[in-house]
Amino acid sequence: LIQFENISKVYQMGLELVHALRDITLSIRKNEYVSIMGPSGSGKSTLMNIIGCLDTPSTGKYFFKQYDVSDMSDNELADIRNKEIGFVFQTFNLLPRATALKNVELPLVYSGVNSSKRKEIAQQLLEGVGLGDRITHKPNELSGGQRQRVAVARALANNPSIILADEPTGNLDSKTGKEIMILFNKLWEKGNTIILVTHEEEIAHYSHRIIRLRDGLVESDEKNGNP
Amino acid sequence: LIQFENISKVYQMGLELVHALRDITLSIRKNEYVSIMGPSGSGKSTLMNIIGCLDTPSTGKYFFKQYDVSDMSDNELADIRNKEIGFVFQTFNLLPRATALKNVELPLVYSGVNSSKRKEIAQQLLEGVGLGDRITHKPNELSGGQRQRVAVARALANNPSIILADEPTGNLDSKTGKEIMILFNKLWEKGNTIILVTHEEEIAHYSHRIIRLRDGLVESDEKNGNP
Ligand SMILES: Nc1ncnc2c1ncn2[C@@H]1O[C@H](COP(=O)(O)OP(=O)(O)OP(=O)(O)O)[C@@H](O)[C@H]1O
Ligand SMILES: Nc1ncnc2c1ncn2[C@@H]1O[C@H](COP(=O)(O)OP(=O)(O)OP(=O)(O)O)[C@@H](O)[C@H]1O
Ligand SMILES: [Mg+2]
Ligand SMILES: [Mg+2]
Repeated sequence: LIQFENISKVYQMGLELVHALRDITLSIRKNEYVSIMGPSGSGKSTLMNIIGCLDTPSTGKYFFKQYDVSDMSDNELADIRNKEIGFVFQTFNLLPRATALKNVELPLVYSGVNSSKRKEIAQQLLEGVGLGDRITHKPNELSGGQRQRVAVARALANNPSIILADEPTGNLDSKTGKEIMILFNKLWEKGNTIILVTHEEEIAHYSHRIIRLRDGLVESDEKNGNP
Repeated sequence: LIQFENISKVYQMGLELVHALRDITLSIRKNEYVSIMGPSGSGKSTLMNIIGCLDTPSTGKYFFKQYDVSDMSDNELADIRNKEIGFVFQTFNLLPRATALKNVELPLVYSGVNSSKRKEIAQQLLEGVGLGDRITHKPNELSGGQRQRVAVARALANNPSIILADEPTGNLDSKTGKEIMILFNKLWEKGNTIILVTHEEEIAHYSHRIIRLRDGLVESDEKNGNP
């Protein structure tokens, strides 16, 4: 499903080069449940952004369902991002002037779902993350963990087959965090592919494979014996 | 040092009332090391914002060093916020167009420190959180955990005697998170007062007292036997 061959990502800062990813080769199959761990700054979000077609590598090849992503048009990439992939961002990226409901509706607007159906789907998703009584709140009228949960609900709006979640429980107490992980488990059981970035071992243990990054490289890539 | 008497905070949303804090009475003495825990949405950040003089309660009294905060002028409050309290925000609140260095310098600009001294202090603080090689990066050129650490460094710029940190390790791997906690420990040993919000029990166990909120009320307030 997802294949990286010698992927690197380098930023130029004046005279200095920052190697966010150095040389990543890995593949992820359909319906896998993978966690990505590693120190702060090791390249996890950069990796997720490339997988999610939000960023392009500096060198190397990315094959999505066996198609070379670098050959795809902007429209094809936009379609993948909107319909196939649900992305929970590490910093949420909610529209500040829209309500929780409108924020979750946004991917459904892009995929052409009619207004009353959109509201119904968005309402259900927000109830599913415990925010049924917060749908009219804007992001600055929500707690940090509530914003995080709106970001999770929005990622699921188009029923994507691949869920990319960058630290989805970082702002949640353990009980609320578990509720989100139970939700992801159910999505995985339905055949979806889940890729999580987390720095909490307890959260990584819901997954079946743990990839650890260090300094832009894969340090280890192992099955998780007891999910 | 900090005394709350029957503090409440209520938001009006159309016809609905949201009780972020319902009735909080507590006191925190100088050089205490307190953690505040509780479910997502239970009122932790709201409590911190009132302590930090960034928000006012709807009812109740807040005494800061025995002065009634509601009687203070805007200038007096600004002085407290700038010189006495260092605040690490749950969502960092960095200036997006300024470098890490300039972001950390900002409180020193307000307190009138000269330019070369500011740079030196800001540089040292960033090295102290492991970001010596990232001082010229802007927030969007930093990882989530790096932005969080810039927010920590900025909170310490004016050498405040009270540190309020709202989930300071939420985006950090455990090793980097421990480095921040060691830093806070050192600050506490120097006589400062530390108030942390966290949802991780391991982090709360660095403190000496754990206050747990639920639904805008104090559910429990206990000494931590083994910090
Ligand atoms: N401006 C506002 N208008 C309306 N409701 C608000 C506003 N700000 C916060 N709230 C509500 O007040 C409650 C408490 O929010 P607060 O941010 O203090 O929670 P928290 O304990 O910090 O949660 P988290 O762990 O998720 O960060 C939440 O239910 C939130 O929806
Ligand atoms: N636009 C950019 N310009 C320069 N350097 C960048 C840029 N974006 C990221 N970096 C650097 O690339 C490295 C990897 O960043 P990335 O966000 O992938 O880390 P991460 O593993 O997600 O970290 P965290 O756990 O803190 O979120 C970091 O050292 C960061 O400073
Ligand atoms: Mg990241
Ligand atoms: Mg909060």
